[in-house]
Amino acid sequence: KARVLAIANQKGGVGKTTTAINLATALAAIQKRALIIDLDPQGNASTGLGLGQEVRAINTYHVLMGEASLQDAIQPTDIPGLDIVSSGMDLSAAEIEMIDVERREYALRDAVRAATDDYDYVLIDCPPALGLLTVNALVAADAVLVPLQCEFFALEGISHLTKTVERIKGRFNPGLHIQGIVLTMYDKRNNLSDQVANDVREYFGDTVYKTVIPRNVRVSEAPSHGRPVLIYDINCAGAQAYLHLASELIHQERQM
Amino acid sequence: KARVLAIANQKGGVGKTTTAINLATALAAIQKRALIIDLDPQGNASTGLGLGQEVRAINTYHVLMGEASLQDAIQPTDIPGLDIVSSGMDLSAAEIEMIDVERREYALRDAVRAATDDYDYVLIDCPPALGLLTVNALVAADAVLVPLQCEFFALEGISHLTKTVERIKGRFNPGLHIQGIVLTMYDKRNNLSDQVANDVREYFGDTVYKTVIPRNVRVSEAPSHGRPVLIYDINCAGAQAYLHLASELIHQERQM
Ligand SMILES: Nc1ncnc2c1ncn2[C@@H]1O[C@H](COP(=O)(O)OP(=O)(O)OP(=O)(O)O)[C@@H](O)[C@H]1O
Ligand SMILES: Nc1ncnc2c1ncn2[C@@H]1O[C@H](COP(=O)(O)OP(=O)(O)OP(=O)(O)O)[C@@H](O)[C@H]1O
Ligand SMILES: [Mg+2]
Ligand SMILES: [Mg+2]
Repeated sequence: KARVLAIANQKGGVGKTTTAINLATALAAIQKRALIIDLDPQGNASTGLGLGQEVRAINTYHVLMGEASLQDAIQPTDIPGLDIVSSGMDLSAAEIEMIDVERREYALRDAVRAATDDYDYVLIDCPPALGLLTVNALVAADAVLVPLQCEFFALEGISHLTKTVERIKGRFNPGLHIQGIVLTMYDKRNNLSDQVANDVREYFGDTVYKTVIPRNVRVSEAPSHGRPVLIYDINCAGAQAYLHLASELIHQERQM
Repeated sequence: KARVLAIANQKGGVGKTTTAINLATALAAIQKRALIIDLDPQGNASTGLGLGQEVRAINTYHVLMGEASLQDAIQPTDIPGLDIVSSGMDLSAAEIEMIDVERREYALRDAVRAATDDYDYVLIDCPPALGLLTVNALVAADAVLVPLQCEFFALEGISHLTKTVERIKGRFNPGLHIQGIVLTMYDKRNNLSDQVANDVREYFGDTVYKTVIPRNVRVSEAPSHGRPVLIYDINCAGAQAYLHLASELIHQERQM
């Protein structure tokens, strides 16, 4: 049975999509079968893996609405061992359309349960909000991975996220917990990065991964080529950090 | 009568809050009376202007719900000539609570109309989504200011935003238009910044402001001191760019 991880943080631009794409690619590179579910109407994870708009006809929107099974919506990426359920603009209508639906919080969980025997990992890329889409991801997930940008505003929002995880755990998904916080866009030339990193480690202790993702321009160039940075430039600091993160995650799960 | 501008872009982390805070401060510095409305449940604009949680008892949530007038919720900031309507976590409940309300798209517009004789500018800081909160801002606004980070993913989302603006213009607010796009976090050492800037100028022409906001660490340090970068370090490149942006905006409006 697959391990389902929600990559979530309501603060925008902290590296959720970049972490989903590159962690999934790193897991595939070490022979784990991985699936990414793009739950963000922006569809950045789909674009970052090279899927054009023309191949997104059946996507996460249809799965949430019950118009397609997860199997129908799954398609391969250029990365061996990594599949994706893409997303598009129609997904932004889902939140309003699902308001009156029975069991609206369980739509994704029910769909994911049906298909998880084929994968070792399912990573869900969440939008920058705590609305019904992210709630669906938190209900479907075994645990949450939180990318945290080393910036002041990003630190401020973390308590809002932990409260939401507790609320979902209490009402819908008793096993839910924050499995790890990964520091992103760390810039060693900038004191602020250090201050934020120290604050986060002091408050969250071992929940913070030792692996820190550095700010690295190759990481932000890769999506314009439709490739994960692991493929675009395996030797750059960003790609190496994501490989380390994957092995740290696997190691962590062996201890659980 | 005040000019009402929505600072909007559904892509996360592109500089909406930073632009709202510093443009408003720059306008106040040139003797314009300015009001910021924090419409993001993260409350970053409120924090960036030094408002603690304890003073946010009456906020944008109460205005949208009709429980307080805009006047009740307005409070001064440390910046002479700049007031704010703060926000807090309760605002994230507003989107779901407003679904069944009559005229749910007009809640902010009706409230803002009642108080705009006291200001020259009202800037609305939007959350990173195109849900009911951002729709309220677009219905209340005379025009939209779009911060656009010089990164690939940020470019991808712009057509989704322009379509949404057209939709709101057609159904709720016939005068709405994109007044300007401001390029943010421009890094001259990085080719990607140049490529994105060139693409945007080619596609949007004069709608893109000449003023470009550079990536500048002082900008990201300022919020941890509860101050706009214009106060934290007036001489830094980021602060100077926001002053230029304010004068470019004023000059643009004289031509309209
Ligand atoms: N380590 C890094 N170094 C440099 N740039 C990065 C890094 N990680 C992410 N980026 C860039 O920063 C921007 C934000 O990252 P990303 O889009 O992954 O964040 P997100 O949290 O998914 O955003 P959103 O909240 O909009 O979904 C992107 O342009 C991305 O390419
Ligand atoms: N010109 C700049 N140079 C350096 N850092 C910047 C600049 N502008 C913004 N930042 C930093 O980048 C991060 C994102 O900016 P900001 O929070 O203003 O974006 P946003 O679009 O409001 O995000 P959200 O989508 O979460 O509301 C913040 O940590 C901010 O301090
Ligand atoms: Mg994303
Ligand atoms: Mg913001």
